[in-house]
Amino acid sequence: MIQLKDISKVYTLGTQEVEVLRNISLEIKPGEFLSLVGPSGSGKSTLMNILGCLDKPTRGSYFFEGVSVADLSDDQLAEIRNKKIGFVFQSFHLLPRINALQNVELPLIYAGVPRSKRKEKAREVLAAVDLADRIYHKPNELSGGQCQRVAIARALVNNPQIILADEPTGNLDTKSGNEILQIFEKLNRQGVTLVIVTHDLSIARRAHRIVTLRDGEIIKDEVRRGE
Amino acid sequence: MIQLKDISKVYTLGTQEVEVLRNISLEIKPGEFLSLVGPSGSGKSTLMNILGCLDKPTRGSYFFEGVSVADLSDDQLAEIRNKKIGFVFQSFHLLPRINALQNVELPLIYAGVPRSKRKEKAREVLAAVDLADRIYHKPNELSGGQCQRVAIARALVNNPQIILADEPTGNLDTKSGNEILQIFEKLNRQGVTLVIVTHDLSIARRAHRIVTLRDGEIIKDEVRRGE
Ligand SMILES: Nc1ncnc2c1ncn2[C@@H]1O[C@H](COP(=O)(O)OP(=O)(O)OP(=O)(O)O)[C@@H](O)[C@H]1O
Ligand SMILES: Nc1ncnc2c1ncn2[C@@H]1O[C@H](COP(=O)(O)OP(=O)(O)OP(=O)(O)O)[C@@H](O)[C@H]1O
Ligand SMILES: [Mg+2]
Ligand SMILES: [Mg+2]
Repeated sequence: MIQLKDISKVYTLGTQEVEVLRNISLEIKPGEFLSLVGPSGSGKSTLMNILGCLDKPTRGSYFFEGVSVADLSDDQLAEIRNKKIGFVFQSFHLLPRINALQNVELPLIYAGVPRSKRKEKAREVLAAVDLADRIYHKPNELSGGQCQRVAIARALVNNPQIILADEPTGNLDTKSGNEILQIFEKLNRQGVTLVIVTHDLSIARRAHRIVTLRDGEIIKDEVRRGE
Repeated sequence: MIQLKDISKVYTLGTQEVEVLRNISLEIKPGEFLSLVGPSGSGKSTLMNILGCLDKPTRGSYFFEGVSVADLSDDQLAEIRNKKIGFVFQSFHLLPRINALQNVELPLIYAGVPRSKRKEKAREVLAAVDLADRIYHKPNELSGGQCQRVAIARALVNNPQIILADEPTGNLDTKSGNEILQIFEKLNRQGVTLVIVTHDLSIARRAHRIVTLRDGEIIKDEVRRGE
């Protein structure tokens, strides 16, 4: 389903070049549960942004369901991002002037879902992440972990076939973090592909496969047996 | 040094009242190392904002070094926040249009420190959090964990006598998180008071005392012996 081949990403800051990803090759099959780990600054979010069609690599190819992403128009990319991929951002990216319910409804609005169905679905996923009593709060009226859960709910609301979650439990206590993992694992058992960036090794170990980054390169790609 | 007595915090959202802290009484002695834990939404950041003189309680009293904070002018509060308290925000609050070095210099500018001394001190703390090669990057050119470390450096740069750190390692891998804890612990051994909100129990257990919140109340306040 996902094939990255020799992906590199270079940023130019003034006169300096910052090489953030180098020769990344990675294949992710439908329904896999993969965790992506590595030190702070090693390139995990940059790789996730490329996987999520939010950023373009400097070199290399990305095939999504057999199609070369580099050849797609902006509209086609937006369609993939809205309908096929659920992205949980490390810094949430909630819209500050609308409340939790409205934030979660946004992907449904883009997908053309009728109003009453939207409200019902958005409420449902917010209840699933234990925020039923906070749906009218705006982001600045929510705790850090509550904002994180709104971002998670928003990523799930369109029933995506692949979930890319960038440190989805960093602001959650162990119990809430576990509840989120269980939601993800249940979706994975139903066939949803799951890629989770995490610094929490107890979460990383729940994946079937752990990919380790260091200084922009994959230094380890390990399938876990019998777990 | 710090005395909270019967502190309550109530938010009004439309016609609804949200009781976020209830009858919090807490005493923190100079040089203590306390961790503050509890479920997402339990009131930890709200309590930290009151401790950091960033927010006022709805009821109750706060004595900081024997002075009633409610009786201080805005200028006096700003002075305490700048000179005595180092605050690491859960969502960092870096200024987006200036780089890491300039963000870390800000408290030194407010404190009237001369330019060359400022630059030197800001570089020094950024090197201590392992960001020497990223000082000219702006926040959107930094990883999540790098932004977190800039926020930490900024909190330390004025040599505060009390550090309030709201989930300072949530975006850091184990090794970087440990390095940050060691910086905090070293300052604590030199007499700096340390209050850390964390969801990571391995970090919480390094404190001398663990205060547990649930639904806005302190349900446990435990000094740890022999550790
Ligand atoms: N401005 C506000 N108006 C209404 N409710 C608020 C406001 N700010 C915070 N809250 C509510 O106060 C409660 C406590 O928030 P707080 O940020 O202190 O929690 P926390 O313990 O830091 O959580 P986390 O671990 O998720 O960061 C939450 O339930 C939140 O929804
Ligand atoms: N726009 C940019 N310009 C220059 N350098 C950048 C830019 N964006 C990111 N970087 C650099 O790219 C590197 C990788 O960043 P990335 O956000 O992918 O790291 P990460 O592995 O997600 O880290 P963390 O665990 O801290 O979130 C970092 O060293 C960062 O400073
Ligand atoms: Mg990241
Ligand atoms: Mg908080």
